Amino acid sequence: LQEQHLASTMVGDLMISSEKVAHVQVNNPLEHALLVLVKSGYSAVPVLDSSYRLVGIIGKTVILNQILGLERFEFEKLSDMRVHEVMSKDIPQLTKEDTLVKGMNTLINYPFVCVRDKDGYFDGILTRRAILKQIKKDIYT
Amino acid sequence: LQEQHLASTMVGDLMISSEKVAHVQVNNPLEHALLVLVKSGYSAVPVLDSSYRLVGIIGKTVILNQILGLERFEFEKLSDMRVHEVMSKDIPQLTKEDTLVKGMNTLINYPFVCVRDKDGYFDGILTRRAILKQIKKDIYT
Ligand SMILES: Nc1ncnc2c1ncn2[C@@H]1O[C@@H]2COP(=O)(O)O[C@H]3[C@@H](O)[C@H](n4cnc5c(N)ncnc54)O[C@@H]3COP(=O)(O)O[C@H]2[C@H]1O
Ligand SMILES: Nc1ncnc2c1ncn2[C@@H]1O[C@@H]2COP(=O)(O)O[C@H]3[C@@H](O)[C@H](n4cnc5c(N)ncnc54)O[C@@H]3COP(=O)(O)O[C@H]2[C@H]1O
Repeated sequence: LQEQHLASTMVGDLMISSEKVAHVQVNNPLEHALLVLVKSGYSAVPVLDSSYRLVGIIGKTVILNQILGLERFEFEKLSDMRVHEVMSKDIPQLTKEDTLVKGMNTLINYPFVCVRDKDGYFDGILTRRAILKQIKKDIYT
Repeated sequence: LQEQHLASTMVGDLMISSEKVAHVQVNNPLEHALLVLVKSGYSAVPVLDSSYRLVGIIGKTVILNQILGLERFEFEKLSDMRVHEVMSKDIPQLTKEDTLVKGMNTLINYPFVCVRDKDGYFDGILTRRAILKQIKKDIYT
C-alpha cells in the first residue's frame, strides 16, 4: 500500500518550489556564500548560474574545510575563493515527474535533492522533512 | 501495516550506538567544537558532560552565528567562548524502549534525536537516514 502511494505521487507535488529555496550564485566569493548559509540557517544550499540553471550544491563543511589551516581557521581565504572552486557538482538530481519512490531512495543518502527540468533550469528541492511528513500522513489514513 | 511495524520496532534497534557518535564536551572552547564538526563532517553533534551524560547539542550554525560581527566573521571569539554558552539544551530525547512511531514523529522536525537512559546517560542517536532505510525495507518486504 505504501509503495503504491509513493509510486503514484510525483516529486513536483512535494518539493519546495525554487522561489522559496535559498541559493548562491556560481561566482560568489566564499565569504558571501558562508554569510548566506549562516543567515538562512541551512547547512547546504543549491548553486545556480546567472540563468538560474542548477550547477551544484555548497555547504558549510566544504567551505570551512577550505580554510582549515595547520594552526587555525584561515578566514581571510574566504574572500579570495569562489563558490565554483569548491562546490559539489556530482549531485543526484530529480525531475518534477519522478515518483516519490525514486525520491525516497535518493533521500536515504542526501538530506535534500535538487529538482530541475530537461534544460537544467532549477525547479526546487525535495527534502527529507517533506517525505517523512508524507509517509506519516499515509500511515494514518 | 506500516504503522504496526514501526510501532513494534524500538529506537534501540535502529540507533547509532554512543561509541560511534562524534560528540563534544560541555566545557570545550568553541574553536575545538568547530574543529570536531569540520573534521567529522557533521553539521551538529551531541554535547556530553564528563560523566557522559547528555546535556545538549551543538552545530556549526550556532557557532558561526556567535562570531558573525558587523563587518566580518570574528574568528578570534572562538577561543574565548565555551560550548555550554551556546549549545541547545531544549532538545527532544528518546529512550531505547521508545517505538519508531515516536522516533519518526520527532525526526520530521530534527535530522537526529538523542537517546538517553533514565539517569540521563547518553545511549546513542536515531537518524533520519536510519528510519528512511527501515521504511524502504518495510515497503519492499
Ligand atoms: N529555518 C528552519 N525552520 C524550521 N526547520 C528548519 C529550519 N532550518 C532547518 N530546519 C530543520 O533542520 C533540518 C536540517 O536542515 P539543514 O539546513 O541541515 O538541511 C536542509 C538544507 O540543506 C536544505 N533546505 C531545506 N529547506 C531549504 C530552503 N528553503 N532553501 C535552501 N535549502 C533548504 O535541505 C536540507 C533538509 O531540510 P529538511 O527540511 O528536511 O530538514 C531541516 C528541518 O527539519
Ligand atoms: N561521514 C558521512 N558518511 C556518509 N554520509 C554522511 C556522512 N556525513 C553526513 N552524511 C549524510 O548527510 C546527512 C546529513 O548529515 P548532517 O551532518 O547534516 O546531520 C547528521 C549529524 O548531525 C548527525 N549524525 C549522524 N551520524 C553521526 C555520528 N556518527 N556522530 C555524530 N553525529 C551524527 O545526525 C544527522 C543526520 O544524519 P543522517 O545519517 O540521517 O544524514 C546524513 C547522511 O545521510
